[in-house]
Parts: sequence; structure tokens; C-alpha cells
Amino acid sequence: MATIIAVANQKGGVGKTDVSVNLSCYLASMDNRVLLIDLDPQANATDYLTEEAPMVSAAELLMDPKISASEALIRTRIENLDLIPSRATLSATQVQLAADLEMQFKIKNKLKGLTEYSYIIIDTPPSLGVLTINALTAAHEVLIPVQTHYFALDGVAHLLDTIKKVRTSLNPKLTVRGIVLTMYDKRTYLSRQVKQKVTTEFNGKVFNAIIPHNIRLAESPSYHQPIMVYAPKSPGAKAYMQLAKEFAR
Amino acid sequence: MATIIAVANQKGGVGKTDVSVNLSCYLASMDNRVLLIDLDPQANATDYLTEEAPMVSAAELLMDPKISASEALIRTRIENLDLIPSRATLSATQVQLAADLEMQFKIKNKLKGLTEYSYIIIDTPPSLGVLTINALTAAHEVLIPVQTHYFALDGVAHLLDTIKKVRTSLNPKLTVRGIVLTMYDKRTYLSRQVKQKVTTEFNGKVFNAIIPHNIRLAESPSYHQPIMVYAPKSPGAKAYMQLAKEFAR
Ligand SMILES: Nc1ncnc2c1ncn2[C@@H]1O[C@H](COP(=O)(O)OP(=O)(O)OP(=O)(O)O)[C@@H](O)[C@H]1O
Ligand SMILES: Nc1ncnc2c1ncn2[C@@H]1O[C@H](COP(=O)(O)OP(=O)(O)OP(=O)(O)O)[C@@H](O)[C@H]1O
Ligand SMILES: [Mg+2]
Ligand SMILES: [Mg+2]
Repeated sequence: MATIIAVANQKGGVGKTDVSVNLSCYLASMDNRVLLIDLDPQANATDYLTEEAPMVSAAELLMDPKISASEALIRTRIENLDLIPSRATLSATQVQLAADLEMQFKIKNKLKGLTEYSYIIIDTPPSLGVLTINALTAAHEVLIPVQTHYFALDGVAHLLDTIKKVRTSLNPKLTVRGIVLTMYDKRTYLSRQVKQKVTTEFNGKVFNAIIPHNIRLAESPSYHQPIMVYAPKSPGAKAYMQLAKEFAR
Repeated sequence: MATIIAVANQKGGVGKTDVSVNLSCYLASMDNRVLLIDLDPQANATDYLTEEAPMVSAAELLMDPKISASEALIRTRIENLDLIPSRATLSATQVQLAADLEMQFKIKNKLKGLTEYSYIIIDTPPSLGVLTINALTAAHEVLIPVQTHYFALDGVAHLLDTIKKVRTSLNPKLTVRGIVLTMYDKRTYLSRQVKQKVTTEFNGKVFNAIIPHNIRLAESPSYHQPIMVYAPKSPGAKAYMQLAKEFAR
């Protein structure tokens, strides 16, 4: 029975995709079968793991009742890691879905058949629209990447509010797995201050592993590689390995 | 007759808000009357310029036919700069609007009465949903902040595609004013490479002024101040002053 994890934060550019991809890789390297689902029309996560345009993507999975998750997923070059890719058509799907009475349950229903994975990780767009709601409705847990910049705290409060509503009306089992601090630059007072505030405010919910600001992480998608392949000895890679170990308890 | 500028890029965290606020301030300091409209439920731009919760916000302006732009705007502490603030209720408005047949024209219609401004600048959320479409439908020009990271180019291509569609079906006058490169870190090869690619691909459309990665810019919203007040001699401030001069031609 896979644990389904939504990686979410409506604030843009906080590392949702970086975390989704790199955490998935390290979990896969620890003998877990992992499925990464790219639920963002920007398809950034897809970019780390493949160079070709997908035949079937998350868009078709959401809209076409005849397509199963097994038909939409592809193997990646990373052992144990499969991907349901995204592409720009997911933008149009998002609009069509909004008119569907059962719109929040599309992903949840499609994931029911999948028993071979330990983890299903869903990358979401920077919004609380129908795609993110699908991820939150399907998930057991939410993982919240938080950039150590000023806007972090308000953003988390807003997201936790949304999670409460989803728990009340759509998914009573949904829990917050935790917050992972990202793009942390220990040389700057701002980063240290935000880290302090977040760990105080959400005591016990913040992972010890902190993802540092590391240019290797920004470079790796340009080679269509996750950090585990691109720069396995970099500070970014080590942080993700630590995160995966902490995550898998 | 105000020039209406939408600051847009569906990629998250690329500096839309940083550009919207700081460019507005420097244009205001050059004797232009400027109105900044925060059209993002995250209300980050509002955070730079006020500490109190607004009485009336962009949400009410969009939903309530009886409310005018003049009633929604507030003076800021910056001379010549007014603001239509946002707040979280704009999230709910976004959902309600999507069901409205005239949803794309709400902002455009409300801006018709405003003659006292030289510039009206609209900050948008990281999505191509109803709020961004409102901004693009109302605008004369689009300003596109682009972070010098790998995902920049695809993001711009997608946005230009959306702009074309808006021009075809909603706003024939819409033009792309230009691209402003943000968070530029000249010490990294990635930044220099992306700058190179963007300036080549969009020759003539990229501002000479480039906003450097400068921690002062990330700090300033935590003091509810734009960079012009917080750190007027910083590299970030100087870049925005240069951008404003280039922008105002
Ligand atoms: N720790 C890090 N150090 C350096 N660069 C990073 C780090 N994490 C992410 N990046 C880079 O910063 C940018 C934003 O990260 P990312 O795309 O993962 O955020 P996101 O939350 O998924 O964005 P969006 O809201 O658009 O989906 C990307 O160019 C990414 O490569
Ligand atoms: N040039 C810069 N140097 C350092 N920090 C910056 C710079 N520009 C923006 N920032 C910081 O980076 C973060 C993202 O910037 P910003 O919020 O302006 O992006 P955005 O595109 O508006 O994000 P969103 O997509 O969520 O609306 C913020 O914490 C901001 O303070
Ligand atoms: Mg992403
Ligand atoms: Mg913003």
C-alpha cells in the first residue's frame, strides 16, 4: 500500500519540484519502488527525468476515464523510479476539469489500482487550484517545501488552512508530514531568521535535513538529471540523501 | 491616459512581485503618478507597502460592481504611489469569477475611469488563471521578469503563447514591453548562460538593466519597505533605478 505524498506550497519557486524529484530519487535508491507524478502544466519535474515529449501524460490520466495510471507511467533511467509525466496540455485540462462535478477525485481514483509502489510523490503547481486540490485529495500526507525568505510563514499558514478544508470536506485522512526548509543560505541573517521562526512556529514538524542553496541543484535540470546523478557529492545531494533517510524513518 | 502594464510569468518565484513593487517606486520617484494593483491572493506586493489589513481590496473590486477603483485604492508612504491591495479573500474570488461570463474584463472595466496616473502596474500570481488573464486583458503591455535559471526559456515561450491568444480573442492592443532578467548571479556559469540564451532568443526585447541577486531585495519586504527606502544604495536599488529610467525611456 503506497504512501501518497503531495508536495505542495502555493508560493512560487520554493523548491517543490527540486524536492519532488530529488527526494524521489534517493528514496528509490534505498530499494523503494517510487512513482513520481508531475501534476504541473509547467512540466519542470518531467524535465529532470526525460528528454522526450511523453505519449501519454497526467493530462490524459485526469481527463480520459479509459486511461489507467499504469498506461500513463514511464520507467526513468533511475532504478526503481517511475514517472507520470506532464506537458503543457495539462493547462487546458485544468480549465476543463474545473467544470466537472467530481473534479477533485480524478487522481485519487486513478491511483487506486497501484500496489507495487512504496511511495507515490506528486509535484504540484504554485496555486491552490484544481490540480493541487487533486493531489491533496489523493494524498495521505503533505510535504511542504519552504524557502528561507520572508514570505515563507504567511504562505505556510494559508496552505495549512487549505489542508484543513480538504481534510474536512474531501480527505479526512490527510496529514501534514512535515516542512522541509529549502534554498537555505546560512551566511545570510534573513535565512537564519526565517529558519528560526519556522522551526519555532512548527516545532516538531520541520525536518532536520535542510536543503542548502547550492548552484549544482539549479544546474542539474539543464542536463535532464537529478542531483543524485549530476553531482552526487555536492552539498545539495548530501542534504537530499539525509532528507530521504529521515523521511523513510 | 495611463499605460497599463501586466507583470507576468506563470513560473513561480522569478521576481514578479519584486519587480512590480520596486519598478513602481522608482517610476513614482521620477514624478510619475503610479498605481500598483496587487492581483495575487498571496498579497506579497501589498506586504511591501502596508502593514494593515486593507478595508477594500482587489477582490471586492473584481466582484462588486458598485465598488470603483478609486474606492479600492490607498495612498502609500511613497510619494506618487497608490496601491490597490490584495488579501487572501482574492482566492475565493478567483473561484467565483471563473463562473462569470465576463470574467476576463473585470479589471479592464474598473480601470476605465482612472485618468490621473501615468502608469498602472499589475502584479499577478504564478498561473495563467482568471486573475492573470484579467491583467492581460486590461493591459497595454506585458513586462516579463525572468530568473536566470534553467526553466526560464520554456516558461517564457509558454507565456508568449498565452499572450498571443489573449491578443487574438480578448485584447488586440496587447504588446510585450520586454523581459527583465532577475536574480542574476554573474559568478555562476548557469546565470551567464541563461542570460546569454534569453538575450539571443529575444533580441531587442531584453532590458539592459539586470536585477542582480542581492540579499537586500529579499530582506526589504520583511520591513514592509521597498528597496528604495530600505537600502537605496544597494546593487538591487541601483538596478531598479536603472530599469525605471530605461522603462520610462
Ligand atoms: N536549493 C537550491 N539551490 C539552488 N537552486 C535551487 C534550489 N532549489 C531549487 N533551485 C532552483 O530554483 C528554481 C525554483 O525551484 P523549483 O522549480 O524547484 O521551485 P518550485 O516551487 O517547484 O517552483 P514553481 O512554484 O514554479 O513550481 C529552479 O530554477 C531550481 O532549479
Ligand atoms: N534579485 C533578488 N535577489 C534576492 N532575492 C530576491 C530577488 N528578487 C526577489 N527576491 C526574493 O525571492 C523570492 C521570490 O521573489 P518574488 O516573490 O518577487 O517572485 P514572484 O515571481 O513574485 O513569486 P510568485 O510566483 O510566488 O508570485 C522573494 O522572497 C523575494 O523577496
Ligand atoms: Mg515546480
Ligand atoms: Mg509574486
